[in-house]
Amino acid sequence: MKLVIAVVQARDADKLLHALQQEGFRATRISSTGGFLREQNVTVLIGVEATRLEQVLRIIKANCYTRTQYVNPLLPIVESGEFFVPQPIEVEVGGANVFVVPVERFERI
Amino acid sequence: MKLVIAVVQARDADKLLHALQQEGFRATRISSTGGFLREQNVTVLIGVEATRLEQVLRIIKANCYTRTQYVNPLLPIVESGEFFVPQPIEVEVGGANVFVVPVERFERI
Amino acid sequence: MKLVIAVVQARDADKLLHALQQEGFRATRISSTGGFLREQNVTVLIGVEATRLEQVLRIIKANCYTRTQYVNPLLPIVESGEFFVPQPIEVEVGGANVFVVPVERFERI
Ligand SMILES: Nc1ncnc2c1ncn2[C@@H]1O[C@@H]2COP(=O)(O)O[C@H]3[C@@H](O)[C@H](n4cnc5c(N)ncnc54)O[C@@H]3COP(=O)(O)O[C@H]2[C@H]1O
Ligand SMILES: Nc1ncnc2c1ncn2[C@@H]1O[C@@H]2COP(=O)(O)O[C@H]3[C@@H](O)[C@H](n4cnc5c(N)ncnc54)O[C@@H]3COP(=O)(O)O[C@H]2[C@H]1O
Ligand SMILES: Nc1ncnc2c1ncn2[C@@H]1O[C@@H]2COP(=O)(O)O[C@H]3[C@@H](O)[C@H](n4cnc5c(N)ncnc54)O[C@@H]3COP(=O)(O)O[C@H]2[C@H]1O
Repeated sequence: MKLVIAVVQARDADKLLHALQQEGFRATRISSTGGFLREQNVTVLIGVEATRLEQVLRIIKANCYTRTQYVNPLLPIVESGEFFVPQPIEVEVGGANVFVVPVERFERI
Repeated sequence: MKLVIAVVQARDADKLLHALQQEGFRATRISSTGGFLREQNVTVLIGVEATRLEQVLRIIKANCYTRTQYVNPLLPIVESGEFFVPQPIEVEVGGANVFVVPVERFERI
Repeated sequence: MKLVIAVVQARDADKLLHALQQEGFRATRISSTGGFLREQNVTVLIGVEATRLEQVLRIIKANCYTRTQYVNPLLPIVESGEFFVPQPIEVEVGGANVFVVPVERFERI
């Protein structure tokens, strides 16, 4: 068994969980926050047999989208009385960041 | 060292954490949600020496119970004016789903 | 790649995440609770190339502090009419408890 730990955008989480359930995969959803943008995202845990790992990765790819986000840099720069507000910077947030970790033992109690 | 990742029912979480503490095990509790029933459950992280893994699994088994839950299927089926509400379906929710993952290195800073 | 799972005190989490970002490391923050003190802490996930693991551990050490907490034992002990409230006990909470887990595969979708 493998444990898939996927950090996805909050907007894609429901659709992803539904798509996983439809194909008989089990999953657990954990609310999380990005270290950089400090925005809500979702960390999904999916324990899956090694033989079905590719299928889970395909479902994640089909349901999670890369998006461009505009972020206001933290502080406007004030120089000699002029007020200068920098342009928002463009940040590309990936659809999913996926870590596959080995599971030595799985028990359903 | 091993990292035990146990998804348990919210109702058993306090008792489980207390039982672990009594036997000197350390643990961290994370609120989570089931992918299927979308109900609150709890993901417990327990870092434990390999030699004491069986003891942790025994404590989980002794404090987490399988329960039957009745779930209303999402939408009543309306046909030709008759209103037909399907019977609730019975879902068995396991006491705990436990993943044991290898830890290459542990540091207490 | 390795997945660093670090349980840190809530007070140090922002500073740690900022220090990680400054050095180009990516991270995800998850709210959690200690099993013993039942207080809010933070579980940080950091996926990092094996060659930069030491650097991440140094950043954690530099930003997370051990603190002493005073905890009131749960129940005052009442004996023969006298009301005896025990002294608060001193508990040392580590700056960070860090688990390094192997990652078999990483995908950014
Ligand atoms: N130091 C930095 N300098 C410049 N740009 C930076 C940066 N850190 C992050 N970004 C950019 O901001 C996006 C959002 O990052 P955030 O940390 O809020 O939210 C992240 C984080 O929660 C998680 N994540 C990504 N890589 C991770 C890793 N190696 N370990 C743990 N979590 C990770 O996935 C979310 C989306 O990440 P993604 O890479 O697709 O998209 C990132 C990336 O494009
Ligand atoms: N491989 C895995 N990876 C990650 N997390 C896992 C997992 N297996 C179980 N879990 C977690 O444990 C909870 C209980 O699962 P259990 O299989 O005992 O009990 C399940 C199972 O009896 C049933 N169920 C789940 N998915 C199903 C599906 N696709 N079809 C039919 N029944 C399903 O509903 C109960 C509640 O499921 P729910 O998803 O709400 O909540 C799940 C989920 O949060
Ligand atoms: N092996 C492990 N697996 C998973 N999570 C782990 C872990 N070791 C530590 N943690 C997490 O790190 C927090 C700080 O632990 P630390 O050992 O530094 O500091 C601990 C320790 O000094 C003390 N403590 C914990 N359990 C104890 C016990 N059974 N008996 C006596 N003292 C205990 O209370 C402090 C706070 O503990 P708390 O449980 O509230 O919060 C813990 C817990 O959330």
